[in-house]
Amino acid sequence: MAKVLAITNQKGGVGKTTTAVNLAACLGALGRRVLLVDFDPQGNATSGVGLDKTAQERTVYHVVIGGEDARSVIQHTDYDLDVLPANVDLAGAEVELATSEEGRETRLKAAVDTVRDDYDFILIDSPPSLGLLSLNALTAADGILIPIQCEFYALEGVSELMRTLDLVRDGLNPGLEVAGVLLTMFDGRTNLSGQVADEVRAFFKEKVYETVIPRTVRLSEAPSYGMPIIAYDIHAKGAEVYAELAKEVDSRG
Amino acid sequence: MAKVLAITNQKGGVGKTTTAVNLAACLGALGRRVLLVDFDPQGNATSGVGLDKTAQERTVYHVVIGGEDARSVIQHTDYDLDVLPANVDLAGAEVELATSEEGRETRLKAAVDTVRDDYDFILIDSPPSLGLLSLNALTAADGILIPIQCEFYALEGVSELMRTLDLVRDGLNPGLEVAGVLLTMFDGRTNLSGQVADEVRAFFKEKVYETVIPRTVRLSEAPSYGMPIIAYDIHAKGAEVYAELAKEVDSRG
Ligand SMILES: Nc1ncnc2c1ncn2[C@@H]1O[C@H](COP(=O)(O)OP(=O)(O)OP(=O)(O)O)[C@@H](O)[C@H]1O
Ligand SMILES: Nc1ncnc2c1ncn2[C@@H]1O[C@H](COP(=O)(O)OP(=O)(O)OP(=O)(O)O)[C@@H](O)[C@H]1O
Ligand SMILES: [Mg+2]
Ligand SMILES: [Mg+2]
Repeated sequence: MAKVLAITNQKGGVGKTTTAVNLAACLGALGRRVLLVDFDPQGNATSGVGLDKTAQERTVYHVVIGGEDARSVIQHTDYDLDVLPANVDLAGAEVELATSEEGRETRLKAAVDTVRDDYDFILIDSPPSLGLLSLNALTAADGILIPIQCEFYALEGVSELMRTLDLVRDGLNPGLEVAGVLLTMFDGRTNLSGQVADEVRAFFKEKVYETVIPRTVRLSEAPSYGMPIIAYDIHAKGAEVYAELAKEVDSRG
Repeated sequence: MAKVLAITNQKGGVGKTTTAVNLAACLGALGRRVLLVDFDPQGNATSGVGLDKTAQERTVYHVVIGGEDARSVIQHTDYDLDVLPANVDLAGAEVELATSEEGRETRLKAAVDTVRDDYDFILIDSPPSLGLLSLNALTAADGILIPIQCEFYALEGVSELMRTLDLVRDGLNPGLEVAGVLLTMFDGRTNLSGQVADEVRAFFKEKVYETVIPRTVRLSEAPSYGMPIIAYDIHAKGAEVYAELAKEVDSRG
């Protein structure tokens, strides 16, 4: 029975995709069976694991809107993880879900539940918004993993995200918990990073992962080769910290 | 008669808000009359110029949904620019616009047109998506200013953005042009930045501004004080480059 984690934060560019791809690959390297669900029309997680998102004939769009079987759309990758790919077709789903009568927020959950027994972890990459796509991810998940960039604007959005969590818990998914909070793009040379980290730890306490992800060039280069960091450069700092994070996530169960 | 620019890119965290706030302040410092419209429910541009977004009783939401007069909601700031503030209320507008019969994409244009004669420049900060809020921004604008972070994932989204521009030109706003493309968070120490810059210049040619925005700590610190960079640290590199950009934008007319 898989643990389903939604990697969600409406603030843009905080490291959602980078965390989804690299945590998935590192959990796979630990021997866990892992599915990465790309639920962002940008399709960055899809290309981050080496697939050509424009060449995909069937994607998660066809599963949540077209009713296709998730297993028939899921693909194996070269990196100890399977992927349910996305591309720009998914942008259409937001409009179609908004105007449908029922099940607007539960389509992804229905799809994910059909493959839960095939995996140990299912990670869902969310778009930078709190619209219907992110609500589907939060409804399908057991827990939310919140990446927070160590910058001011990223801190501002946290209270709105927590309000949304409460709404989802009140109705769609009462069991949803905060699986963990991940500090990303930490730059030890700046005061700002330290101040943001302190505020995040004061607010989220033990929910904050011990592992902190520093800003490193290798992490931003890896996606241009379609590779997770452990495949791109196993000796890079980014590979070390995401491997550490995978151990923490795995042990929290 | 103001020039209206939408600062738009669906990729998250590429520097839309940072550009909107700092370009607005620098155009103001040149003596231009400037209005900054925050059209992102995150409200980062609003707090970036020192307003408490949670304390705003009336925002751009009340103008586009409530039919209030834009002039009565616009506020002066301490920094040679006026602002039409936003906060999380605006998230409700996306749903309300989606289910309304007509004028879904033209509400912001109608509001902006009422104040065009009061300003020389109107800059609209967009959210990280290509939904109804961004479509409203593109419909209200004369031109789009596209910030592109010098990273791989940011490059991936450009073709989707151009497709959306073509759609908007075909119907809602035939006169919409690409006012300019701005390279942001350029890090001269990495090959990646240079490669992305080369690709962007090859694609957009003379549309790319001469001014390139480097990644600097001061630029990311300024918003935590609610100040544009020229007020936070006039001697910072970030202040110099955004002042240069203002001159380029002003001369393109
Ligand atoms: N620790 C890091 N060090 C350096 N660069 C990073 C790091 N994490 C992410 N990046 C880069 O920063 C940019 C933003 O990260 P990413 O795209 O993963 O964020 P996101 O939250 O998924 O963005 P979006 O909101 O658009 O979905 C990307 O170009 C990525 O390669
Ligand atoms: N040139 C720069 N140097 C350093 N930091 C920067 C620079 N430009 C922006 N930043 C910081 O990077 C983060 C992302 O920038 P910003 O919020 O302006 O992007 P955005 O495109 O508006 O994001 P969103 O997609 O969430 O609206 C912010 O924390 C900001 O302070
Ligand atoms: Mg992403
Ligand atoms: Mg922004």
